[in-house]
Amino acid sequence: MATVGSSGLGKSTFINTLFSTLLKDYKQQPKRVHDQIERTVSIDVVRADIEEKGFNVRLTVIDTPGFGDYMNNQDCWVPIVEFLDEQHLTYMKAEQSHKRLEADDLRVHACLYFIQPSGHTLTSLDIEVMKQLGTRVNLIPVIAKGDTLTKEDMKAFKNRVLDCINAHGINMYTPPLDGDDDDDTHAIIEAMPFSIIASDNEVTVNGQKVRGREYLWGVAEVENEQHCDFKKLRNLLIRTNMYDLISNTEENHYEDYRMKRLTA
Amino acid sequence: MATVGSSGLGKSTFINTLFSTLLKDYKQQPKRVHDQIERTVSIDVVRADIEEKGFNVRLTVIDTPGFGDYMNNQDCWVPIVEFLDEQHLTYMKAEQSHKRLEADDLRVHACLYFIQPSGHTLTSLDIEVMKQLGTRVNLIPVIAKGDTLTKEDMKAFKNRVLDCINAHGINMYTPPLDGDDDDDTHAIIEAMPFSIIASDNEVTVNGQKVRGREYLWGVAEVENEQHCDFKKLRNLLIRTNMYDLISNTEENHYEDYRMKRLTA
Ligand SMILES: Nc1nc2c(ncn2[C@@H]2O[C@H](COP(=O)(O)OP(=O)(O)O)[C@@H](O)[C@H]2O)c(=O)[nH]1
Ligand SMILES: Nc1nc2c(ncn2[C@@H]2O[C@H](COP(=O)(O)OP(=O)(O)O)[C@@H](O)[C@H]2O)c(=O)[nH]1
Repeated sequence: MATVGSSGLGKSTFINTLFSTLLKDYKQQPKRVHDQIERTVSIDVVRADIEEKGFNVRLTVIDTPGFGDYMNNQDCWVPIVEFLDEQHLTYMKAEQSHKRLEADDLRVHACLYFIQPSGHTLTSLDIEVMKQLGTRVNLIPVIAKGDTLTKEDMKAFKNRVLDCINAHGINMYTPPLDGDDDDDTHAIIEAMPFSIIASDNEVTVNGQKVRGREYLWGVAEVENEQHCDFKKLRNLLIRTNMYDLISNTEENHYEDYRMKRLTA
Repeated sequence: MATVGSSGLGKSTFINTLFSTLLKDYKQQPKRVHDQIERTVSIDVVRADIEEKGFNVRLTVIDTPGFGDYMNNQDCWVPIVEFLDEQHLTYMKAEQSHKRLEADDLRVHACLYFIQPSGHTLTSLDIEVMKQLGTRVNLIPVIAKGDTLTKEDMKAFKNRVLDCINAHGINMYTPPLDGDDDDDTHAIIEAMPFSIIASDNEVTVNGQKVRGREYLWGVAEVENEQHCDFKKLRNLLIRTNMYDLISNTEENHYEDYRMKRLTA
């Protein structure tokens, strides 16, 4: 998984929140490794083993600090797109020489794009980057800092963002409807683009400890389905659609890359 | 007064909030006029007569929609700086031909610069623009959307912003200490840069109507001094420092402009 978006939108807080709600014993702190991929953008790789329905899953999240932070952000997505293609190439080479790619397989099965909760609509940078990402990876747009828009503002903003995504033909990941759990999947699709709240702190509300952001006027709770869609997004990534995200990457995005390379 | 900052930071909501808390009868809606000053930036002039301590004051606010909204924002401040200089020039010409400049005097006595509440620090665009504005006008930086940072985050963010303003030698307006009301002035200076919350709606809290933003977890109130510094900012602009802002503009900023022009 990768997180992309301007700095200050809560990407690293979200990664901490995701791992802390998944790891039983948070003491197994995820390992964070920093790497400079270009003058303007670097990548942080955060990795930990989580247990999910009896399976052991290695979750790797790639953060992209420095993205979009310059006066002139033209082509700032190029290093990220190159990074995604490189992972396909590494895999292709390993496949050809029949080597297994265990430890350092950084292929991205889902890319979360963080949208500024401006209340208006997508910026020209958002549109261009999502267009570029949507053709190469399972793109999941999220509205960052969901606690900064009121309920009505959030609804109106989600609609404007969706209109913009459709108008520009941006290719967004949509979970497939396959019969048995349709109601849940419908609820997930209805909520897209997901609004998320992240927090490094736990707060006591009515005697219970919850993860949330404490203001003088109340506590915005991360795992409260009324306050934001964090739970729906986590379920999509780790529970209900993990296999679909992986197979979609291998069958579609990787195959696209191979075809492009072989016919280039 | 002028408001400058990227779109979606709540500038027009702030202007509405300011007028609505100053005009007794909000029916005398302020008049809004739109003008395109350059391809990339336009200005909206919002004007109304307010009554303050028995005086009739004409408050004109210039909003700058479109500022900083492009992929490449280099030199996006140039049209605004040119607009500020033009007003000095118009005044200079009127002074020389002994004409009074009543109706369309758009000289800016205070410029509010809206800072994104990223939780990190000032962006390179913020620094450059504030440097340019600080030498020409009374610059008052404000932290937009004050309800999106928790109390501790806000305190840490204000300190980082101040450190950055001092490190880059940005010239920010500071109210003068002049003896009799020092305590108040100290409290105002302590609170800078002001955090503001704006809202177009009134909400009922404990049976009282207040201007605020209603979330599921509580109401962030515009005029609650615990929640933000809106009241301190409004008092500085309209009550305690209005004369100082005007005389500082006429004696310092206008004179600087005249000297530059005469010696050019
Ligand atoms: N209001 C709000 N602030 C958040 C949220 N998540 C993170 N933040 C704050 O946003 C600031 C930047 O967060 P950070 O994770 O460093 O952002 P990054 O630069 O995108 O990695 C910090 O002050 C966080 O406390 C959120 O969901 N809501
Ligand atoms: N959280 C929060 N949102 C605000 C605040 N003020 C305005 N907004 C919202 O921010 C969005 C953009 O506001 P607008 O005034 O149009 O911004 P402008 O483009 O800078 O003029 C709208 O959805 C407003 O409801 C505030 O103080 N806090």
